[in-house]
Amino acid sequence: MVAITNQKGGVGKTTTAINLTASLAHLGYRVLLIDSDPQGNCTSGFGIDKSSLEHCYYNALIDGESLEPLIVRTMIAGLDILPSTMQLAGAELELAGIEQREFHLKNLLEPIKPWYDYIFVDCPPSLSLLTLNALTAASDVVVPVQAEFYALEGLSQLQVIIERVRESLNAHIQITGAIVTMFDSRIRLAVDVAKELEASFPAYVFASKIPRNVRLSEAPSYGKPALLFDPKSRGTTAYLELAHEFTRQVPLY
Amino acid sequence: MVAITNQKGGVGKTTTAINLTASLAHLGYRVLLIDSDPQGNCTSGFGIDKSSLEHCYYNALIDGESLEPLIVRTMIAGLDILPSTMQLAGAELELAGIEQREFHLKNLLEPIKPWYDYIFVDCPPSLSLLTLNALTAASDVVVPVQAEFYALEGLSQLQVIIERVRESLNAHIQITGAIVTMFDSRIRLAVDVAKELEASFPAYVFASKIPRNVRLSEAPSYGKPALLFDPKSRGTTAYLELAHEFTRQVPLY
Ligand SMILES: Nc1ncnc2c1ncn2[C@@H]1O[C@H](COP(=O)(O)OP(=O)(O)OP(=O)(O)O)[C@@H](O)[C@H]1O
Ligand SMILES: Nc1ncnc2c1ncn2[C@@H]1O[C@H](COP(=O)(O)OP(=O)(O)OP(=O)(O)O)[C@@H](O)[C@H]1O
Ligand SMILES: [Mg+2]
Ligand SMILES: [Mg+2]
Repeated sequence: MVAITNQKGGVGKTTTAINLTASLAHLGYRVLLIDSDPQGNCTSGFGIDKSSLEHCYYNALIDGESLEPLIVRTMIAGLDILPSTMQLAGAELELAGIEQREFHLKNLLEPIKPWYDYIFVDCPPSLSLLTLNALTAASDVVVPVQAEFYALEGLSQLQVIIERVRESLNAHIQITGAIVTMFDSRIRLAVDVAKELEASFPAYVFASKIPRNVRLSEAPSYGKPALLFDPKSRGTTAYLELAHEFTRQVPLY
Repeated sequence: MVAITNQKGGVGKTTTAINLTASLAHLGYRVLLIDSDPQGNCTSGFGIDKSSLEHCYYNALIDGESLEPLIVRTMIAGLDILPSTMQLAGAELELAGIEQREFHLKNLLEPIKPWYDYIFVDCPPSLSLLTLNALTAASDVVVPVQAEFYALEGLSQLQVIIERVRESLNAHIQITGAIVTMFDSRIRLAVDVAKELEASFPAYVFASKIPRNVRLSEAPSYGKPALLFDPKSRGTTAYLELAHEFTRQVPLY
């Protein structure tokens, strides 16, 4: 299981979650994407009407319902999604008082793991219990990093948290790599940040950088990943390249 | 007191907090900025070395220390800051179990209110207890909205939360206005989102839009607001205009 996380807001977690999973499914892998953000951006990014959902990830996490009936197919063959609604916002405080509060997602995933080659979780912009559930269940962590000053600042905090998770909750967790997002090589700050990341980040930095591309931000308003919205765009191509590189870094066993 | 909040990440909350407060101080107002985000981006945006801080907002919120000794002057005359470090990340779960957990900030502010014309709080990208403390203490709420699809989606959730705060925690809270940030009039999506916001947002939308301007994202790496980093930039001018408009919307009594 792969957690897509960075507590810095707006760095491209959801855009990476949607387009990387769509690209992997396009390459023939069976993929599940879990929307663990109360904003439900992955859910609306696939055109799912949240008001039509009676049950979602919240019901599995808090009420103990099994995941299977909650999973929805997307318009991309081979890619399923576990949607979320605003209801999930209540989960943070509700989980705080429950036994084994960090292990709920890990336990929920056990029965469905065999159905998928890769399972991804899109995390909210915080290091809270929803994110801790993803990190406790994850074998791999992918960190989108916007090519901006503040994005570098938060990375050391994230590494401290991941180290703590490894010591007390999940000995197998590892950082698979950082992905540079919204990269514009004409902007000096972006080039400097990317260089700094490659020089100082203690784990792998994916060679495929995701360029700033307006088609990536337009696609969700049509409820589709870029692959379907504009297959020839630079954003689509970049995420397909990233998908290839990802399968080399996280091979199937 | 003015809370700058939006649970959507990366919409320009911190950039607005730093540059709007700097502009108001430049116009002669006495201003305090409280960094209520564990990322501490406002703190580093003013060049403050977080590792040199022994005490910060966390110590007031959890240990009950008074705010006064924690407040630091910035390089802008008339503008003070209450800094934060990573320690604040622990406050979420620690506050969850304490009496009157939403009222801590409101009680801390009482003794220092007379010293300032305006007090602002920069919130993290979540609707958690740190944000609830700001909303409970606030008379006004300013909502930065990035001109992108996902940014509109979260606004209805934010309005629901503010309504709940008005009913149970703070009868005086009102939304002062939304601010369009990172606006590029050449991008159709941005123009559409700004129009949609003006048509559907139930409160005021500031006429001053903040353009996408790379100098705004470079300034924090020099530890200065744009006003000092590049006084003639479009970003600086836009925030000065916003400051004038803000004083008309939130006059001093
Ligand atoms: N490569 C890109 N080019 C252009 N726009 C992008 C790109 N990646 C993301 N965006 C846009 O930037 C905004 C932030 O991206 P996104 O919502 O994916 O980040 P996030 O990290 O998931 O945010 P949050 O912290 O709120 O969960 C969105 O409006 C998105 O459409
Ligand atoms: N008008 C602008 N033009 C160009 N870049 C901007 C502008 N406003 C903000 N930025 C940059 O965009 C990124 C996100 O902005 P910022 O950190 O202020 O958002 P935020 O809402 O405070 O994020 P978070 O949700 O993580 O607290 C930062 O790197 C910032 O420098
Ligand atoms: Mg997201
Ligand atoms: Mg911020």
